Amino acid sequence: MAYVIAIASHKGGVGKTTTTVNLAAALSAMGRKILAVDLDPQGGLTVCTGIHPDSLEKTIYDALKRQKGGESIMLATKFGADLLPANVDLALIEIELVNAIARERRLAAVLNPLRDNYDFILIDCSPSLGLLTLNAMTVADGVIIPVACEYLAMRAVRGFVKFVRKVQGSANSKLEVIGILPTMFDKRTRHAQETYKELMNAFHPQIPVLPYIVYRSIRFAEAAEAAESILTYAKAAPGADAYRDLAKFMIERYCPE
Amino acid sequence: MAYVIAIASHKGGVGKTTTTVNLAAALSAMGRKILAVDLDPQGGLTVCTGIHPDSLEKTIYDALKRQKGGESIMLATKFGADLLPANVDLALIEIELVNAIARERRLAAVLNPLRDNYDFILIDCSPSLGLLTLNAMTVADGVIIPVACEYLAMRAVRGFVKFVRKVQGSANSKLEVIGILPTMFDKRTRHAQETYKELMNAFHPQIPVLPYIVYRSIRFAEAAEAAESILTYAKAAPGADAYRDLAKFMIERYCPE
Ligand SMILES: Nc1ncnc2c1ncn2[C@@H]1O[C@H](COP(=O)(O)OP(=O)(O)OP(=O)(O)O)[C@@H](O)[C@H]1O
Ligand SMILES: Nc1ncnc2c1ncn2[C@@H]1O[C@H](COP(=O)(O)OP(=O)(O)OP(=O)(O)O)[C@@H](O)[C@H]1O
Ligand SMILES: [Mg+2]
Ligand SMILES: [Mg+2]
Repeated sequence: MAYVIAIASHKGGVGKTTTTVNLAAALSAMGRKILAVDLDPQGGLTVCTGIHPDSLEKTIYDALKRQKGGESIMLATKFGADLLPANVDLALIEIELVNAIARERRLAAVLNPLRDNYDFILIDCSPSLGLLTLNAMTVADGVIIPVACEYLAMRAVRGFVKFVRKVQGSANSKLEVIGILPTMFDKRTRHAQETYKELMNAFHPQIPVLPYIVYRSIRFAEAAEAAESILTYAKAAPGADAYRDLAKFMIERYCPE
Repeated sequence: MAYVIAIASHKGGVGKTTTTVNLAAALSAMGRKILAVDLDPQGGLTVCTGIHPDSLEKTIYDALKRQKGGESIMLATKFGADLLPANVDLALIEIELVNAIARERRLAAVLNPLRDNYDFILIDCSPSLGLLTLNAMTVADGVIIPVACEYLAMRAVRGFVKFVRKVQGSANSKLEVIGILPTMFDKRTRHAQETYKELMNAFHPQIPVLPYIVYRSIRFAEAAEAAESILTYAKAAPGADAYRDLAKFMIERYCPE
């Protein structure tokens, strides 16, 4: 029975997609069966696997509309994980499902039949608090909140945590906050150190700040362009360790042998 | 009669808020009357002006619901521009307005009575293609699309341009694409140079790539924390010139004496 993780934050550009692709790759490399789900109309996760979103006949949009058929849209990736891809059609879902019954449980209907085939299901969320992110948080067992080590990203955390608490109080009482993943930590700047300290002071341990720091490195953007994970593109890059260590932590904690 | 500009992209973290605050400050410093509008439930623009979003009784949310009252929520900023602030309440609007008539024209109803008091109105959009961004694009005369000089941001441009074309074909036929503003250009990396070249090849001149490059500099994050614009916090920072030059361009083009 897969453990489902939402990688989410309404703050944009904090490393949600980068975390999803690299965590999926690290977990796959450690022998786990992984399904990655692109739940962002930008199709960033789909792009990171080298697939052109606009070339796809069917995507997660079709499965959400029919509330089934995850297998019929599934693609294999070179990282070893399976992928449910997305493209800009997904932006229509918010409008089309507005009056549907249990509209926040559409993704659950698509993913639940697949859970027995995987150890983890990772969902890359769009930077918003809309219906798509709500769907992810409703089906998820846990949420990882990437936070860039910069002031504006840090200020946005409190708002997102409020949203998580609302979901825990209504649609999904068992949703666990796995923690905040500090990302884009630029070792060269005082600003990153200070923001990291503020994150620790403001949130830890009520909201755990995970002890893995993803350092800023241009290799991440280059790896996305090469449709590779950081683990193969630049395994010695600062920041690659964080995803390996996070994957080990996830396996120890959620895959009891 | 103010020229209204939406600063928009569904890609997150590309510098929308940073562009809005620094362009507003540069235009104000050049003697223009500016209204800045925070249309993102994150309240990033509001935070950049030193105001705590959660401390506000009234925000743009209230004005959108009542379709009037921009003046009653307006705040002065130290940059010289006026501000219509936002906080997380704004996230409710998408759900509450779903069945309202002409729901994409709510912001127009709030801004139109104010247009005669300003030279420019700048709207900071959230990273999504939802109702809020549609409201901004419906009332705007022009749109500026910040694009970080990194692969994933570049790949997201085509999807956003499709959205703009849809708006031009329906809700706002006079919406002009002012251009793509290249941001976060890291001079030290080959990746930025290559992405910039690809931007030029893929879009210019159908979608003009503006001749102002905002270079990557930690001073932008520090300025946000200090609630200052880059023009006063670090006027010699690489990247500050781009906002000064962009402001001059806007005045020459849209403020005929
Ligand atoms: N640790 C890092 N160091 C440097 N660059 C990074 C790092 N992690 C991600 N990036 C780059 O930063 C940009 C933003 O990352 P990413 O797209 O993963 O964020 P996101 O939160 O998914 O964005 P969105 O909100 O648009 O979905 C991308 O160009 C990515 O390649
Ligand atoms: N030229 C730049 N160089 C370095 N950092 C920058 C630059 N411009 C903005 N930043 C920083 O990058 C982060 C993202 O910028 P910003 O918040 O303005 O983007 P955004 O597009 O408004 O994000 P969102 O999609 O969440 O609304 C912020 O921490 C900001 O301080
Ligand atoms: Mg993403
Ligand atoms: Mg912003």
